Amino acid sequence: IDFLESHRKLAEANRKLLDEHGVTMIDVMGSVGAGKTSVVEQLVRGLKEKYRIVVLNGDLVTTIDQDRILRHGVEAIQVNTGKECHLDAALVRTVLERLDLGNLDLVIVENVGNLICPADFPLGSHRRVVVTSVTEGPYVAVKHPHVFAEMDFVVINKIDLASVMEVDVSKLVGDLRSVNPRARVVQTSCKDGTGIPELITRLVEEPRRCT
Amino acid sequence: IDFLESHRKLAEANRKLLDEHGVTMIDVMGSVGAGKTSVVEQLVRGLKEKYRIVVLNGDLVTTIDQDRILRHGVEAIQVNTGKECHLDAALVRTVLERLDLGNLDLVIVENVGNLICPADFPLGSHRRVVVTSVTEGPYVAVKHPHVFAEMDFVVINKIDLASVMEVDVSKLVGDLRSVNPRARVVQTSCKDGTGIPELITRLVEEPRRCT
Ligand SMILES: Nc1nc2c(ncn2[C@@H]2O[C@H](COP(=O)(O)OP(=O)(O)OP(=O)(O)O)[C@@H](O)[C@H]2O)c(=O)[nH]1
Ligand SMILES: Nc1nc2c(ncn2[C@@H]2O[C@H](COP(=O)(O)OP(=O)(O)OP(=O)(O)O)[C@@H](O)[C@H]2O)c(=O)[nH]1
Ligand SMILES: [Mg+2]
Ligand SMILES: [Mg+2]
Ligand SMILES: [Zn+2]
Ligand SMILES: [Zn+2]
Repeated sequence: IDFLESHRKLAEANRKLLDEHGVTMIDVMGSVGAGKTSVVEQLVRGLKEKYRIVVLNGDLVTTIDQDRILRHGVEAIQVNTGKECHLDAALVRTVLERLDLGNLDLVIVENVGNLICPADFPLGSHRRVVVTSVTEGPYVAVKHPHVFAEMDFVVINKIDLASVMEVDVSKLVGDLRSVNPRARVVQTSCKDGTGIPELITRLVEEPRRCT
Repeated sequence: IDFLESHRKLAEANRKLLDEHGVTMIDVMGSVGAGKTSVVEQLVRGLKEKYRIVVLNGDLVTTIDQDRILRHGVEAIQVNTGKECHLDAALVRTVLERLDLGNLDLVIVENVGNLICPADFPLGSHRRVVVTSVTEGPYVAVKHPHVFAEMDFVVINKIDLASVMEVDVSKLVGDLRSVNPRARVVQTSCKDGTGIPELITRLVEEPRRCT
């Protein structure tokens, strides 16, 4: 059986389990240090009064990201892969089975810091988000078209640094639209909070209201 | 035969081919946008009068990085993997075999933008360098110990942004020394040229003088 096909089946099974309990899962991907944890921190700050949330922090070996989420008084589980460069549906399944899904609204997964591999391993989430930062340079979208093509949302983070990096954000947005016309693009700064209310609305609140 | 073991054997064969012709090969790794191409640009600017150089630019699909090197009047070959998240020794071998190694001094390889996977796939280089940037945050070393443990050199790039990122570079250097006591650490800014003369001396000129 095709390797990627079997992973897709596992992802479908995860999605089914989540839907049975009315739980929404969001997969947050992005390169090392793009701002995944910072974005998730901003999301839980804005949503924890209204939704019951668990965060899954994917990484190789540390618990640093889990600790950052726990400080917000939100449950966070560290999901370490050792050396594997991406989370996969089977690993996420083992965590989902330990959760009290009947008493949860939202699972936010922070994937391993890697812009390439996680895109090939869907987890069964309702929404796939990639966080890219202006500090990665202006060509990220055209250099990773098959990655961005898979995404529902693209967060362009660290926009407070766009001018010092001399990155033309509108050109980057244009590139993103050509590799993925349907993806919603939100510009954020986790440093000053720019774009976070918009992200919360479009990524979490609007879709939930429709279901 | 073990998968990683067979790659190691291919790497050894590459190294042997290079040594037969007295060519030094340097493997430059690092996450998306860390500054690999910028560092290589700075290296070729400083070395092209003195050494016969070819650059191999690894990526998924574009020729953007090759074009940047060609603009310096240095030969550059684009080595695209399609979707594979790292260069490997077999792919690099096919390129080495097309080069006039007898008339070259230095091959610089820019690996695919990915901090995790390339570390597991040695290419047969004489020196393995990872470029990390302060914009990736303060925990890169402790989060990727097996990667940094493999390296001969670590370049901490974009140090001109250290204060706006509020990253304590000396703490990062300390973390690097604990995960890899033998690695040489050089701090650079490709924006203002800081650290580049030191990098050229320690990475290229000093080692060559000993052989
Ligand atoms: N200036 C600025 N810095 C930011 C912003 N967002 C995050 N950072 C900083 O960027 C660094 C990396 O942020 P993280 O949230 O740890 O990124 P990450 O993607 O979770 O990193 P890994 O999980 O290690 O791959 C940290 O030093 C953050 O403080 C932003 O919008 N602006
Ligand atoms: N401020 C600052 N920006 C830098 C520095 N070095 C590189 N940059 C910028 O960082 C961005 C990425 O640099 P690149 O050299 O393309 O990085 P890379 O590692 O080759 O990127 P990929 O090959 O796409 O993974 C570009 O916008 C560069 O101009 C530096 O020392 N300081
Ligand atoms: Mg993180
Ligand atoms: Mg590059
Ligand atoms: Zn991978
Ligand atoms: Zn990989």
